[in-house]
Amino acid sequence: FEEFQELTASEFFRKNKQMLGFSGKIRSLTIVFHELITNSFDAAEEAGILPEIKIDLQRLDKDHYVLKHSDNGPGIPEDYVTKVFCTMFAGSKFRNIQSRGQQGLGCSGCVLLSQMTTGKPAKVTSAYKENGKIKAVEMVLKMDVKTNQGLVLEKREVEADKTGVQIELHFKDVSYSLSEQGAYEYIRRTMIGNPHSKIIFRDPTGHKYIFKRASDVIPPLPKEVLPHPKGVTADDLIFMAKHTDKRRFRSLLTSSLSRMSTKRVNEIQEITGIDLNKRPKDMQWDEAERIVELFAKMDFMAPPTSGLIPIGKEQIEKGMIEILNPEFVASTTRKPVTYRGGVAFIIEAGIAYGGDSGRMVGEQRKAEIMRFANRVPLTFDQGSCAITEGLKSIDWKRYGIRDMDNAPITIFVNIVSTQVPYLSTGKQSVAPEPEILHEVRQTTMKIARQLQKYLRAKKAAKEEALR
Amino acid sequence: FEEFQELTASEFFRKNKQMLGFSGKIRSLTIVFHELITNSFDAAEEAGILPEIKIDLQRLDKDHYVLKHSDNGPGIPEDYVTKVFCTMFAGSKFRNIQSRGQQGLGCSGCVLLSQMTTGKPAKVTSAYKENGKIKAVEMVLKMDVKTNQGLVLEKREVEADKTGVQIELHFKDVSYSLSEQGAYEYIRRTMIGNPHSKIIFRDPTGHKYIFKRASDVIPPLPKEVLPHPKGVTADDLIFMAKHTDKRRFRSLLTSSLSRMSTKRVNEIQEITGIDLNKRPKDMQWDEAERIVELFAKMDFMAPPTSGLIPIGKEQIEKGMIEILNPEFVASTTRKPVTYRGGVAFIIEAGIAYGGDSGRMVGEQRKAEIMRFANRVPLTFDQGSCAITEGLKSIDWKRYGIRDMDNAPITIFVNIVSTQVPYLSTGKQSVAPEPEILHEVRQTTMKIARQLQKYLRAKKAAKEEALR
Ligand SMILES: Nc1ncnc2c1ncn2[C@@H]1O[C@H](COP(=O)(O)OP(=O)(O)OP(=O)(O)O)[C@@H](O)[C@H]1O
Ligand SMILES: Nc1ncnc2c1ncn2[C@@H]1O[C@H](COP(=O)(O)OP(=O)(O)OP(=O)(O)O)[C@@H](O)[C@H]1O
Ligand SMILES: [Mg+2]
Ligand SMILES: [Mg+2]
Repeated sequence: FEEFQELTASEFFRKNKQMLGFSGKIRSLTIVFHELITNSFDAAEEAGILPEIKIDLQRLDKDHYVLKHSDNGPGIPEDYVTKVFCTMFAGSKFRNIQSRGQQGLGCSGCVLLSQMTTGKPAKVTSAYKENGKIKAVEMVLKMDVKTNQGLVLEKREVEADKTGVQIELHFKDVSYSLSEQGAYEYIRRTMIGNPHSKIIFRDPTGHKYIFKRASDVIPPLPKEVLPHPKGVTADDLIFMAKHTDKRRFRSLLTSSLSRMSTKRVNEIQEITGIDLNKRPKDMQWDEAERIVELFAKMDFMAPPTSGLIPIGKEQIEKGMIEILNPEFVASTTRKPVTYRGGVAFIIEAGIAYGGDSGRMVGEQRKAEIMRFANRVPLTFDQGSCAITEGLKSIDWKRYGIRDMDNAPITIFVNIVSTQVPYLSTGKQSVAPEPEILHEVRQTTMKIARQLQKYLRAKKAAKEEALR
Repeated sequence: FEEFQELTASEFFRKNKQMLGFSGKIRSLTIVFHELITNSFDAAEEAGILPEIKIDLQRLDKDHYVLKHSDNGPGIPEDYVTKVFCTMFAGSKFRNIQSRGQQGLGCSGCVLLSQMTTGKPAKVTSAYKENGKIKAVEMVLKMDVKTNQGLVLEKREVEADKTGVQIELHFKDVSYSLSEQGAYEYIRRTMIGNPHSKIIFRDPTGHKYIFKRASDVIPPLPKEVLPHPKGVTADDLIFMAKHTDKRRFRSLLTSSLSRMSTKRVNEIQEITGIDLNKRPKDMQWDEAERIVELFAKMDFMAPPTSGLIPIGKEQIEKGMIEILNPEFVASTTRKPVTYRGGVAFIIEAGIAYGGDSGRMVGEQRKAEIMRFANRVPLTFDQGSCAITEGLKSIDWKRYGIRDMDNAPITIFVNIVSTQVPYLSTGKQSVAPEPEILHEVRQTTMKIARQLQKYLRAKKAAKEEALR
């Protein structure tokens, strides 16, 4: 036990950067783009701003780049900048609200990768509103990996006429690629899930791409979606009870759970005989278990539809038509349901058939799965994802697709939730929770039936033409 | 930024227990067995003891169990018990020595799952040597998830005549299963990688299984394998320099890197012109880069073969013959090589053909992959593992296997390393580092050629018999 040590989160991830998704040169750079873009989208939307991002990627040498990423979000107050960029497990997205980020790791991971491959500090400029005026600071930061804290090497005030964050990072051992796993394809896919955003990207050749806004409507802001009685666990109740400032357990229930009215609380007290007026800290485990067992038997309204914000049928079809030029397209967005823990989620799916649907692998056109989570494209770890598992479990022959692997078909699936159960801190695949698998199947089979109709009609028309 | 929070590791994993592998009822219980068994094996071996584990699993109700796990290892000193079982990212295996554990999460994860599903504390009895005498304490512990610390609810001294650790944990929402993913199959596979160990397992029906020792020889203790110049990064040198107590950079090099002699250091100083006598903290990043670039061009002896301890050809074949009764078996253990960071690893592989090789899926016999890492069976996340990817990339037709998916074949692969690059904290799949993929292919193709010979001879004999 002389070797016994406690690591900080940053020490652990330095040893295991593949768990942040930094595995391989192409993937590593794509993940950097992913973490910075998702942060800028989250920040702008939260402030009611239509997101606009400028990305400049310069190639200094083989596998050696400088990335400048700037957004038009609300900025980061000076006192939070080091925590945001140099502390792991630090962030503002641990609450019950749908957001792309949820771990407090993303941009600190990018700073860590930059530092590990080049030894250079990160340069951050943040312009934010303070007392009605715009204040801006330019800071040069290093992460102290041993302590999971940031060190400010330089800091100065600068002028700014609008809010936003700009970060400049150097990287080595990463590679910009136009392949399916590369940063360009990531940006292209992210526009499908985020038509209200604009990205201006200057690539290493100097070519400037402008990914225009397809919509000027800011999507409604997601609202807090409290844990639902269907699925909330005894541990959740006890954990909430331990850390609440509410004085009575009953007010904890009505304020912390979705669809929990005073009427329902009275029913629960009546049936279980547990005094729900007592202090939260006095609630016992076995009592919490009985309450949760009763929840499972009671009728509660489904989780509210307004808290979660899907991409929506219209935009999914629009996006698929735009990039795939298919002969057939269909999509659907389901109602919210919950998975274990009472966490609400929505599955939406789209199918495109024919035209440029599917993707070319050599000479062969193959079926393609486009996975999204909270509007963010998932590029990697397809094999282990619940979305893939759900889709593969469907009997596609029933819907007229005899050889699914080689069909000219693209299937689009997006999961929207306040907490996406990712399989790893790399956030590229979803855990196969039974409720999620079920929803992926149900949602997709619903629109597969529409495809089946189309294929039958097409076949009938063909036979008719042959006569 | 009022919502800005910093989570502790335990808070993060409470929200994301699927990242500890606790996803699904069967898998969750199997992972508990895995974490406790690997800890007991590591501890006993480190103390030069032949491991013996007693496991008692009682079923109290549907999906409700009590697990008692005790070992004959050196025990845990009283002052470390709460850190071991209630603090995440705390452990003794962060050094450059091959061990099954490497994250400081395993048993704390089990305590967390137990607490989350039952609200019950963990009961730990630890008997350990102190000043030549055996001291034993029985402690009742709870994890304070908010602070990543343990709380001792009760503690008392007890009598013990030999050292070891015993833990008793209650679980709900888990399931004991005889299926391939269940705890019993996990124990069976772990015996293949650990023939020198003994496990006595009393299952929920009361049936007592005795998994006997197949060998009375304790495997040699793994030795520290320092990072190798081939692959060590500039960041590694700078990080080591920042945290060393050595006074000169040159002594840091000779003491921290494998195969680094004074003669080599003088060569490096000569060629780069960098003064290696200076203090480690004065080494600059660009200088470290030049040193590392020079390493890549120099000749160094391969990493030492003695530090890493593979299962070995003899035992792999013995294990495969015992459980698969094949008509053909072959295996090989390769020399150590390094992946990025200069981390040494060894790949060993075995092929069994015919007999009970492969596994039955319904009526169909299918090819089976048995993946191991540091002698530990990997049961889950097969789709995303580097071992799977490496094996799938082989053209099996060249070796006489026309339809690999449906061949009566079992392929065994074990990776041995001081740091296995797992894809997630669930530790069930390995990251596809190029050097690892290469070695998996090379090692397997070597024995596939032996299989090819056998199949040809078999075919020739058949044709001969037909005449
Ligand atoms: N461009 C930005 N503008 C404003 N705030 C930002 C920006 N980028 C990051 N932040 C803030 O910094 C926090 C940390 O970001 P980080 O990416 O590390 O974690 P996250 O987005 O919360 O979760 P994840 O690890 O899943 O990405 C965010 O929660 C947000 O509060
Ligand atoms: N049965 C045991 N006997 C002796 N020491 C033990 C035992 N179990 C755990 N330990 C000690 O407690 C530490 C923490 O164990 P834990 O399983 O949490 O992490 P780990 O084994 O180091 O890594 P991993 O998370 O990969 O399993 C170990 O490193 C070891 O020092
Ligand atoms: Mg983020
Ligand atoms: Mg362990």
